Amino acid sequence: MRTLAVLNQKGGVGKTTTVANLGVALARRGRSVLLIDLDPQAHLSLHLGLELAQDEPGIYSLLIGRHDLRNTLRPIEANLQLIPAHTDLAAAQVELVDAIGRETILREALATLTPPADIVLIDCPPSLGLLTLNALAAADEVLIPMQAHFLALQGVGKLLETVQLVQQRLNPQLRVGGILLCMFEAGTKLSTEVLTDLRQFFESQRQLTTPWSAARIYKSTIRRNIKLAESPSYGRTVFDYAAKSHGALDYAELADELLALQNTI
Amino acid sequence: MRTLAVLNQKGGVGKTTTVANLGVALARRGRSVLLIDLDPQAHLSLHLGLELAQDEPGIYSLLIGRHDLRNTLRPIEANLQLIPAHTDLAAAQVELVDAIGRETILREALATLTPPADIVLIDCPPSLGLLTLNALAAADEVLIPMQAHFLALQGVGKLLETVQLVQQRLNPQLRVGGILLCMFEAGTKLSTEVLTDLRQFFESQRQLTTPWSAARIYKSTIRRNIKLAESPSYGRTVFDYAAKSHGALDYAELADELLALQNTI
Ligand SMILES: Nc1ncnc2c1ncn2[C@@H]1O[C@H](COP(=O)(O)OP(=O)(O)OP(=O)(O)O)[C@@H](O)[C@H]1O
Ligand SMILES: Nc1ncnc2c1ncn2[C@@H]1O[C@H](COP(=O)(O)OP(=O)(O)OP(=O)(O)O)[C@@H](O)[C@H]1O
Ligand SMILES: [Mg+2]
Ligand SMILES: [Mg+2]
Repeated sequence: MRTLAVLNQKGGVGKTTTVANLGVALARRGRSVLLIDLDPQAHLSLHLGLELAQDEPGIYSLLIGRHDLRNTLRPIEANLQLIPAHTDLAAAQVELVDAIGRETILREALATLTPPADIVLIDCPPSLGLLTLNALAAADEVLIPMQAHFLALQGVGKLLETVQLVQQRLNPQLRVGGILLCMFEAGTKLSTEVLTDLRQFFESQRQLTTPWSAARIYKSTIRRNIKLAESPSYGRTVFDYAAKSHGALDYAELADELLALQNTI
Repeated sequence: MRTLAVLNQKGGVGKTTTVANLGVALARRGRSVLLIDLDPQAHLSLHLGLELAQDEPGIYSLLIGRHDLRNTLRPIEANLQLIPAHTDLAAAQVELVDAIGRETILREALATLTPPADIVLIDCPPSLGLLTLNALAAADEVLIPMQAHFLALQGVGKLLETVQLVQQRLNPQLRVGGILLCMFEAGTKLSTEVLTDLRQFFESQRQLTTPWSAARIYKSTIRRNIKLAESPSYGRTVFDYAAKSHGALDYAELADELLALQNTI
């Protein structure tokens, strides 16, 4: 079972869109996939057309120990399950910090998944708080969606620091798999500069023993495509809504790239 | 002194870009403006070219009571000051929840601003946590940047609930000024649908006594413009970097619209 934390504390970079569309692409390539909505805004759940009632089992009742993992699993389609989040979480979020207080709850819960999935994708909120720490403690690998923008570049350093802290203290096997460029506008001055900076940075890290010394920038890039923004309003991914769109092609290409990478899945 | 909380718990919708560019536009129209970087990711500070050393006064040392407000003020240009944030805040954020524990600290600190500014703009993080609650308790008005996307629409309801809670319990005068459409792609099916939904919603609320019953959708919309994404890498706003760009025109238009609205500034 390969667990990927899809993470970037910068907001709106394509984490949820990636988890939903990559998840479906991998499931339709025959892998058994579990998606986890770890965001109090519950956008992954909304994206896949699932709205939980207050008392139904979901990620938070799991994290505070009220429900077992297997009660929270929702089938989405063949080979694809989701642990959803509640949309009504503002209060839960605060109580959660007190109630869970530990970074390894999700990992412990995932260990009970029977049978294990081939791939788990965890959709993280835009912060480096306790929920994200739970994802990092549970994961084998971090996938970092980002926009090729200046402010996005600033955040990567902090993100990697956090990954290293978790790797040193809680999860020795944690690695950064790579960076996925989302909403990518190839050919602009800005994206070229950011891509160059990123490449130079990762090259310079190759000889070290950091969790990102083998990280890559995925060849697949996700172009800006309105179909990706429209499909959530139908509770579907772009593979159902607009199967020939660039959005579908790009996420299919990413799924193939990840499957081909021997150290990934 | 008119205080606007620039707020949306959805990530990456243009909060920081709006505070920086609207702030400069208002300052250059002769208003005295104070900007507050309330985001642990410190993007507003980075955007304006300011990086604080660890021990220098900033928003967090202010919130935990280690520095007074006047020690944190940094001049940016004529009529424009900033209370910056530190980029190294992951640890501070956690300690902050314990240390500040109250939603009115920022409001109390702002009351000491001497002389008062004409306008205060507060850049909020993508969450409805304690920092954002501090902004809402301190503000007269909420300005909500958003993208005309489906997931963005879902978040507005939750945002308004939070505004109402704060208005009922902590800040009776709090109002929602309006919604600012950012990265707006006029003419697409999605943006047209979202705009229609938003308009219908606010129309239906006009006769009520909620904090948003007089809220508007600003006529000024901010088009997607790469200059807005490029200018932070120069530590400047688009008014210096690309003064004739659509980004500059749109934020100038917004500044004029806000100034003309009698109940705003
Ligand atoms: N490649 C793309 N082209 C066009 N729109 C996109 C693309 N990827 C994502 N979007 C849209 O952009 C917005 C932000 O994407 P998304 O919600 O996936 O980001 P996120 O990183 O999960 O955000 P958050 O930090 O709030 O969790 C959404 O409205 C989404 O539908
Ligand atoms: N109108 C625009 N056109 C093009 N790029 C934009 C526009 N507005 C903002 N951006 C870019 O999009 C990204 C997100 O914008 P910004 O950081 O202002 O959003 P935010 O809501 O403050 O995000 P966060 O939730 O992470 O604080 C940034 O890289 C910014 O430079
Ligand atoms: Mg998301
Ligand atoms: Mg911001």
